[in-house]
Amino acid sequence: AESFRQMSPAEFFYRNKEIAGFTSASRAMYQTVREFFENSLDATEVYGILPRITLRISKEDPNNPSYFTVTVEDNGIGIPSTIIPDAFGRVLFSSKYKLKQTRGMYGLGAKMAILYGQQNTGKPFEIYSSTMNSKRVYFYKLMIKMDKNEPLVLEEGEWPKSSKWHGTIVKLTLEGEWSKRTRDYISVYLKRTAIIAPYADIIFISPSTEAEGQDQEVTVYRRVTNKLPVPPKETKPHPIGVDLEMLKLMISERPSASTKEFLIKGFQRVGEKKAEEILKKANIEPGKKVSSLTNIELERLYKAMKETKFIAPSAESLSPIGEELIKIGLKEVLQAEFVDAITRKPKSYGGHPFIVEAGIAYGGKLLENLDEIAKDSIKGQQGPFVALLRYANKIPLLFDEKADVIWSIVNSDEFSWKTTYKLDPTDVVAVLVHVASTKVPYKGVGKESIAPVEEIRKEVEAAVQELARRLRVYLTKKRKKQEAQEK
Amino acid sequence: AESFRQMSPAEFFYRNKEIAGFTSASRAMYQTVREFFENSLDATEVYGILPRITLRISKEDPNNPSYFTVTVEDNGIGIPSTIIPDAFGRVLFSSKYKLKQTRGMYGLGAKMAILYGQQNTGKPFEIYSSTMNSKRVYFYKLMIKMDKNEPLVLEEGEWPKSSKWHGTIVKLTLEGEWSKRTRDYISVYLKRTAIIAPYADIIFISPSTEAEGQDQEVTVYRRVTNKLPVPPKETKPHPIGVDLEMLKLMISERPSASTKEFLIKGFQRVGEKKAEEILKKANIEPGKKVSSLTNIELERLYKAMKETKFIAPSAESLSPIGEELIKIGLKEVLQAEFVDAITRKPKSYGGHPFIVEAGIAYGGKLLENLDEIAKDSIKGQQGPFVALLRYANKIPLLFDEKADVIWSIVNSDEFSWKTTYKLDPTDVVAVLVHVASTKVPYKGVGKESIAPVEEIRKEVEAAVQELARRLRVYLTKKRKKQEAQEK
Ligand SMILES: Nc1ncnc2c1ncn2[C@@H]1O[C@H](COP(=O)(O)OP(=O)(O)OP(=O)(O)O)[C@@H](O)[C@H]1O
Ligand SMILES: Nc1ncnc2c1ncn2[C@@H]1O[C@H](COP(=O)(O)OP(=O)(O)OP(=O)(O)O)[C@@H](O)[C@H]1O
Ligand SMILES: [Mg+2]
Ligand SMILES: [Mg+2]
Repeated sequence: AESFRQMSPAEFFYRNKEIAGFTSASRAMYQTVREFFENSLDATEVYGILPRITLRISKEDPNNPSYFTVTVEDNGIGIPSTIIPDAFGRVLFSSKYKLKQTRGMYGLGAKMAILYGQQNTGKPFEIYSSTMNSKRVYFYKLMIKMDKNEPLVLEEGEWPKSSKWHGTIVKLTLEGEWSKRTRDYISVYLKRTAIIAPYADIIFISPSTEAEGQDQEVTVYRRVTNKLPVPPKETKPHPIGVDLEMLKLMISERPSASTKEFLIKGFQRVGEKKAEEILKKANIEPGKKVSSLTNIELERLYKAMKETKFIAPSAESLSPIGEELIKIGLKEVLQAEFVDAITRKPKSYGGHPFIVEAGIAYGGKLLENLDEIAKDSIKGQQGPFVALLRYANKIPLLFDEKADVIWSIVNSDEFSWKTTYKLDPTDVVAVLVHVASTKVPYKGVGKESIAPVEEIRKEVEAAVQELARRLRVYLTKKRKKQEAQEK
Repeated sequence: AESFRQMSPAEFFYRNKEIAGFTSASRAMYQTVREFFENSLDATEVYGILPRITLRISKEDPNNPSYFTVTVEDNGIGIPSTIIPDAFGRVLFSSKYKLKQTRGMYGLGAKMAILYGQQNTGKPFEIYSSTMNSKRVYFYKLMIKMDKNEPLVLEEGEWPKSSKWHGTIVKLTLEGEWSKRTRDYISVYLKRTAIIAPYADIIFISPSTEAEGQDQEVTVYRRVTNKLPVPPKETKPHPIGVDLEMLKLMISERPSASTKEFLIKGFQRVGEKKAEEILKKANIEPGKKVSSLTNIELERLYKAMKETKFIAPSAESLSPIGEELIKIGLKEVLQAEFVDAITRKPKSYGGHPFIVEAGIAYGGKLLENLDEIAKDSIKGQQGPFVALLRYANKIPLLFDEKADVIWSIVNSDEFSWKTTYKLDPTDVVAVLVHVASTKVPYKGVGKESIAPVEEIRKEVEAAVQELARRLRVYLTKKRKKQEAQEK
């Protein structure tokens, strides 16, 4: 007879770490850095704090030359002391399960890095944190109990805070490699982050690649503007995105409300009149207690909501980069001769609002300023050459390019850069695409590529086509000028 | 202050269903079919039963024309009645968390389909099952309680068995679409399954695409051989794949054993002498109770195992297709003029044994016999044209082709089909690649593409290069003959 068993989410993700991006030693180094770094940006920028983040990769164990310690410090909002063990010791535990644009969304990232380090070095994770209103700094040394998906606190401490410092320092040791590949992955990630986050101060300390006697290398991305994007605001769900399971979950959170009150308080874009319209269609008493609705009534309510028209979801839960910042970033880093950008109007898919933004850069010193990964992707192409810089919720996406819906548009046969947009076979163009949403439909929990959701696909296509048209206008003018000068 | 919460695995996968392949209505139809179908093949072939599987897609609700009912019946080993609610109502619950080649591996597939159907139709899942030695057939109607990740049994029944029938019937209603796209996805999947499983009887009943008056269409893939592959055997873990977390989990399963006994009984390729060698290196008393090892001793044991040489992992846990079956399948279905196949020797990665197999087909009626998805992928290419048929643990992989390590090899610049292997730009070749392992390193839980694990990459490259060489030999002979005839 077969034997069956239940697995905890911690054991599941530990055993199947490739689905979270931990597919090799260099990818594990990269993924660990980005999970902590994205947590730090979520703890600063999203709360209106100008980010200052220090990332340090060092070798601290002479007995184990393949062990690397990754330390990330930020000036963010910190984590309350009683929450820290669960935030870092429990898989699927998060403050980001909300309708608000954040980089994090799964409640898994930091835990994946901790599980990985724990598995191959046995060394515990260390964290210091202090929230903005706290008078103390808290310290924990912890590991994850895999079978129970629980934290195991090995040590804790606290000290009175001697300054106004607030933020978090995380420290993890893992078995990895410091190769050209790892260096390229991480430096490209930081460089592309800096393109769209000129308000962030980023300090990167890494093992030296140079001569002996100098064991650390420092790279700094200086803040060049104090202007932060408007932080996103948490919103209520939109009725378009509702399904039966979601309705049941929401009802369990407001059991004593009347059905009418439940609709108005639980959803955005539902006022008195809209609620009455829905309830009339569903043939349900407005005053009936929502937790006493029968299954049949729930299905009628669900159908009625599906058949009702609403104003589109609010975009206040989103925080786009903005055309200005995209143009500045591309100009600064790529030193191209022509740069333009577009931020499309908000749309939505399945109740989740999203905004597509794009940038285009051409000519000038573009080719020599492209990073290693962009240069590599160009080598595989036949001209004209298109270097694609993908972003989702302000995270640079470096891998699985050809599985991304964005790539499928920029590379499709319909997007004829040569014939329609008048590029020469030797031309090089950089295209930046950013998808911002309360839920980015990634293809995997490693957040490397976006699934082909039709509404998003259409918006990306429209954005890139618009910029390609503007480039064509520029090239046509430029060529006319050159021909005129040659006469 | 931020609010934090824990999410159950059921709610997590329900909210993030795109990471499991549920990215659109047609993909949801496809994924539902394949999750049930793969369960049925695991319940038959893996146990030495000649599979007979009936898949039926029908519209059973005149009030809801977008609701489709998917029914899959198999003659497999069935599920014990007390286990059924958990097997289908609890995410991360499985009989396949073992070292044995099966299609299933996550304990998630059937539950994803059930969560999807439940979410948009509210209709419960139905199952009938009877194990081979049981005298009764059991019936359950159930749903998944998302917040607790538990089954909710709405109805159950049992009847005395009137025949020798054994197996399982699953029935799920979901909101989907029956479009050309859905039809192509499912028919290509079944066709490609039939290529490598000529021992399976597959009956597919679908909504008619033809004239009114005929509401169902039947497609049959007849069994053409009674010869089954040798079923895989469950094996113990191999020491190469061990890590600290795994050691701790294994020790908790044999707490009272001596450390020496633990090594011999827990691992394959570890006998008396090997165990003593490891314990000497780790400086641990062979007789010491394994659950009393300190953390320091555990780390020494782990390091000692890492530094010891062992015979490669046993391949008895694997069940390759075999060169004969691959050639027969390609010949039958593609009617090519030239067909060859290779089954490489077993290798391993991270303690998991794997076998790469490949097949190649050229000329004859190949082009007209390729399925829709293969034809589509060819349209995007410049000649010579390579139609890639990917398989992992006998599952056809249809999507995310360009993210797959197999594609990266067959399409890399180093694989010059034109110059090295002498194909003409108008030539069409089909390449079949199968990766069989106790753990296929998929990139996502939707099982569509394989991660670039170096050991696997090397084996796929060697297999395809060998077959390309054999094709070149064939083409060289053929052209010599043609030139001789023309004289
Ligand atoms: N540097 C930090 N500053 C403040 N809070 C943090 C920091 N790092 C982690 N957290 C908190 O810990 C929680 C868990 O982090 P984790 O990375 O595991 O998941 P997540 O960021 O919510 O989602 P994802 O898996 O997508 O990254 C976060 O939701 C956040 O509340
Ligand atoms: N048709 C079937 N016949 C016999 N057992 C089945 C059948 N379908 C499912 N099961 C049992 O139910 C369990 C759960 O199935 P499920 O598809 O959810 O997960 P899995 O097959 O183990 O892994 P995966 O998520 O990779 O598919 C299986 O492990 C198997 O034991
Ligand atoms: Mg995170
Ligand atoms: Mg399964």
